[in-house]
Amino acid sequence: MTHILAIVNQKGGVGKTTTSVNLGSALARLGQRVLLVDLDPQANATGAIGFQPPPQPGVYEVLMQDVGLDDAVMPTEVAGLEVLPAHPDLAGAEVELVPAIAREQRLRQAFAEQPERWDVVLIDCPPSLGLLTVNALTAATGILVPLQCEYFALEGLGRLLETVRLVQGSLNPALSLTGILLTMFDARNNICHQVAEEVTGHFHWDVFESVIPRNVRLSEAPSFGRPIDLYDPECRGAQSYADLARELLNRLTGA
Amino acid sequence: MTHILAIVNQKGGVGKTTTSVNLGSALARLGQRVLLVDLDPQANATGAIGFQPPPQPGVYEVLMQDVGLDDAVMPTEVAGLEVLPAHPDLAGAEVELVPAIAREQRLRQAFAEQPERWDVVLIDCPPSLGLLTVNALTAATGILVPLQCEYFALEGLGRLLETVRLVQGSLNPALSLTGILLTMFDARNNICHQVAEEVTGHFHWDVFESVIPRNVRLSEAPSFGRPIDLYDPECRGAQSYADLARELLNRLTGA
Ligand SMILES: Nc1ncnc2c1ncn2[C@@H]1O[C@H](COP(=O)(O)OP(=O)(O)OP(=O)(O)O)[C@@H](O)[C@H]1O
Ligand SMILES: Nc1ncnc2c1ncn2[C@@H]1O[C@H](COP(=O)(O)OP(=O)(O)OP(=O)(O)O)[C@@H](O)[C@H]1O
Ligand SMILES: [Mg+2]
Ligand SMILES: [Mg+2]
Repeated sequence: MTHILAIVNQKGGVGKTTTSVNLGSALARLGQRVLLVDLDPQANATGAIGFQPPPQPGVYEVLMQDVGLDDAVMPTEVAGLEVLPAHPDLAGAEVELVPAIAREQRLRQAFAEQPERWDVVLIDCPPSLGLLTVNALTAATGILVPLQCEYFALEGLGRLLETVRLVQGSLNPALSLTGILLTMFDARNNICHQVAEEVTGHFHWDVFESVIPRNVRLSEAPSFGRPIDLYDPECRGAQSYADLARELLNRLTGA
Repeated sequence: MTHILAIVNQKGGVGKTTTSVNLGSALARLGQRVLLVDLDPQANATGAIGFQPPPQPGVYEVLMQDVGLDDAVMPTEVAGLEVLPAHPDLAGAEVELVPAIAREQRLRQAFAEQPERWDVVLIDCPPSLGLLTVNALTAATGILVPLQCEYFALEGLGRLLETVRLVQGSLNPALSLTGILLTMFDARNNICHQVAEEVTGHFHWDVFESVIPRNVRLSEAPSFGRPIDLYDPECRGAQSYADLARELLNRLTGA
């Protein structure tokens, strides 16, 4: 059974890409076969895993030109981690998909070709609830919501879960909330504690126990094109993503 | 002459909303008649200036249903600062505008009704380069680019300026780069200094001298629905936006 997780939050800058890349790498280290899908025209995940400039064909060609996964997926420096890269052309898909038949199901149809090739697929979504994100939610078995411990981030959570309910109702009844991940947590900052309390009080066990601290090494690693466990394996950022990977596997296997 | 500035960067979480709200308030304190336009379906600027939940009609009705500015613009707690609020329904405009005639010019046409009502209009854009942002670039006389001093933020700058050139070429030849604003600057963080040096080396006088420091009070203020100069006028965040307001007025008046 392949677990396909959409890493999603329309609020910008909350740690979607940082989570996709580093959780992907940590899961591969635990022996999982992982595919990282970059579904953001910014192509940040593609650059952060070492592909600069972004290669083609990529996910745009898979969605819009019937290119097969085999022709677009690439290996990375991390054993067990492959990537389906993005390119800025992907921005065109948001508009080009509008009139297309079954426009929300393109990504799901692409994965259907290779149903058992990976154990876990992580889809890094753009900061919007447009057709690219809806494609991810339609293809996914679960969603992981990175949530920065800031006021604005809390505001948008309701609307995100509304969109998830809409997709569950019409396009993907099996979609479930895998978990909410608190990111950039700074223990010295009151707001972080307030937001964490409010979210845990409201969502209980849906919130991962693992919390990602604010850690400057995490923002340095992308400029070297390496995930944190290759860039600085001993830092708190790497440790927290390793913890998250273990906790996620427990959740997925029902342990 | 009304200066219409698009506060734009497709990278998420770089300080677009924080800049729109706090620069708007600081300009009003200097005696300018200011309109803050929230063009993001997240409606963060609307909430940050005190309108929670978001009122209707708002900018969606102005763009899509020919509601006049008079019927949507509202006064705020800050004398001289008015707001054209957003509501989550605005997310629909991104798709509904696709087949519309002169779809990029809706916002410009709305401002044409009241050409001299304000001295400065600030448009808070969503984290994408879709039709809402293109409407802002088509209506604007200048653009202000908040740039977080992080690796990913630098990556996207090229693509943003490419989109600006496209809009200049076909929709708005008078559009110019008013300035690049360094945000969330943390002097203890090497990356911040590196990004600042690289951007200043490349863009020279296009980079504002005023730099916005990372300051937790800026992230607290929105939860009270007040701009920083009402929430904590003595903090570094309020001072830095007051400096920026003065520097911007000098740039706009050619001083
Ligand atoms: N735990 C952390 N500690 C410090 N910096 C972080 C952390 N997580 C992410 N960052 C940095 O914060 C910025 C935003 O993170 P990231 O780009 O992963 O967010 P995103 O949600 O993918 O953004 P977008 O909405 O633009 O896709 C980046 O510069 C990143 O390097
Ligand atoms: N100088 C600063 N110091 C500390 N926190 C800041 C600063 N500027 C912004 N923030 C906080 O960082 C987060 C991102 O800022 P903001 O929401 O203004 O960015 P944005 O570019 O508008 O995001 P989006 O792309 O989602 O529209 C917010 O929680 C905000 O409160
Ligand atoms: Mg991202
Ligand atoms: Mg914003």
